[in-house]
Amino acid sequence: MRVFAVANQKGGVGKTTTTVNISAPLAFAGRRCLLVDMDPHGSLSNYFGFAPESVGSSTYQLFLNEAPDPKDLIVETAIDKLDLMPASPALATLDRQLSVKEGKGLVVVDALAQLNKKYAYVFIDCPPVLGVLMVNALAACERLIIPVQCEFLAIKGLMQMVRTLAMVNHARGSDLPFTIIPTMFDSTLKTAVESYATLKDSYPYNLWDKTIPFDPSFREASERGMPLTLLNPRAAGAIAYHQLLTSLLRITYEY
Amino acid sequence: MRVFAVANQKGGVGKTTTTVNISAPLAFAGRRCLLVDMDPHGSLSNYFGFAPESVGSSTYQLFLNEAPDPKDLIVETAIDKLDLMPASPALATLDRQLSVKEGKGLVVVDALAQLNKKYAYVFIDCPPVLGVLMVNALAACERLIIPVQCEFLAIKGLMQMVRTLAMVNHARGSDLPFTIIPTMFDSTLKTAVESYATLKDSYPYNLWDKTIPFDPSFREASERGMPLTLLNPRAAGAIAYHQLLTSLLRITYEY
Ligand SMILES: Nc1ncnc2c1ncn2[C@@H]1O[C@H](COP(=O)(O)OP(=O)(O)OP(=O)(O)O)[C@@H](O)[C@H]1O
Ligand SMILES: Nc1ncnc2c1ncn2[C@@H]1O[C@H](COP(=O)(O)OP(=O)(O)OP(=O)(O)O)[C@@H](O)[C@H]1O
Ligand SMILES: [Mg+2]
Ligand SMILES: [Mg+2]
Repeated sequence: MRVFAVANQKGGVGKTTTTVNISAPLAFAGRRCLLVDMDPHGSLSNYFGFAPESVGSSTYQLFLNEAPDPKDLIVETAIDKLDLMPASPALATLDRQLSVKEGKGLVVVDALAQLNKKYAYVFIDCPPVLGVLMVNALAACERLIIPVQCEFLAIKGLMQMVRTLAMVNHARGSDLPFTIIPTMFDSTLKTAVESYATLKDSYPYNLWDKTIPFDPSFREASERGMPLTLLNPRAAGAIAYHQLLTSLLRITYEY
Repeated sequence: MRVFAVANQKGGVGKTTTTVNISAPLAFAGRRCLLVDMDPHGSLSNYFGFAPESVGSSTYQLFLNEAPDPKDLIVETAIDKLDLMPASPALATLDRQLSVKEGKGLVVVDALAQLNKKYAYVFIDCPPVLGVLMVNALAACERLIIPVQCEFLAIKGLMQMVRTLAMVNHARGSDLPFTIIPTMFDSTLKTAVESYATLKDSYPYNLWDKTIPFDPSFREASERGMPLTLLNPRAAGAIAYHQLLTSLLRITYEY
């Protein structure tokens, strides 16, 4: 079972869109995939028609002292072989409930260990904030995917995400590999081209060699609850995510 | 002193951009304004050149048991009469440190009371997550500004923000007025036009009567650390924020 987390403390950079569009082609190709929504705002759950405020069971329950079997928290999406553990707004209360002493940093690791035989791939969508939810996702994944917009503030904010990673690596005692993905790239904008050049200079070993273009059809896809990579595989954004998936699989299996 | 908070649990909808571009014209017109950065990721602080990871003092210190004088946490920006209380990454630890019993929901209210004579306007930029930081901002403001993108997931997510507000109103014992601002609006996209129509139907009394258009010059402005409303007042996005400010002042002073 290969586990990826998608995270960035900057909001609105394409975390949920990335999660949806790299998992869907794998499910379409017959691989069993699990999506884990760790964002209390639940965009990933909403995407597939599960309103966070009205889901019965959610990732929140993993953190209870008497946690249920993780299999019982999973629902099927409309896409064959693509299952989801939905989020609920209660996730936002976990930081306050869990003081650092309780060592609740490995809850997701333990839950996924129980699902090891059931899924080939797991993708964890994170909220745009550092806390117990993101820490759990970073502890559970083998590679972190960091979507980032090619603009000044997002790139400045990336430094914080990389520092957070350094903190987590220190606690883990090993280095978590990460891949930075330029998203919503509009090559006609001078600021985007300049920011992209800055990214290449600053993170030469962790930056994916292509970009995800700005493509309005992502919005149409989310309205229909369908991943763009399945709805319209020839759309520019869908082609780019297929290429990203190929790169990620190559890195995962070659090393 | 008039206090506004800018919040939405959805990330990347234009919270920081809105905070910058409605405060700058007021400072330019000679009114003393304070920006309070409550986002641990610190986009607002980065915008004005104060890197959150290296600021000396920040809004975090307000929450310490021996809190310093709020005046000592304020820095001047490059814009005359526009001051800033910067954020630091430590803000992300507050939820874990403060259990709900400690009643730390009025820290910002108390701090702003001490600044009452110094500033005419205060704008609080919030992180994209519900927690002690957002609760403090909602308690301290007289009106909440909710930027939202005109797309399916953002509008679905708005329901959660409005439910959060209902919870806070219950605790406050009074209704916090709020204004929803459609941001990054691209009238050539069918999904945007449809989503905008949904917004009008769902929130007829709280939706601003105009939209902030998608305008790439916001990115250039953030790269220069200058509010677009000052850098290029004739840009489409700047004109829209001037109009928004006029509407907000009218609502504030007429009622
Ligand atoms: N490549 C792209 N081109 C155009 N629009 C995009 C692209 N990627 C994402 N979007 C749109 O941008 C918005 C934000 O994307 P998304 O919700 O995936 O970001 P996020 O990082 O998950 O946000 P949050 O911080 O709230 O979790 C959505 O409306 C989405 O449809
Ligand atoms: N009207 C607009 N037109 C085009 N781009 C915009 C507009 N408003 C904001 N942006 C850009 O969109 C990105 C996100 O905006 P911003 O950082 O203000 O959102 P936010 O809600 O504060 O994000 P976060 O959830 O991370 O705090 C920035 O790159 C900004 O320059
Ligand atoms: Mg998301
Ligand atoms: Mg912001």
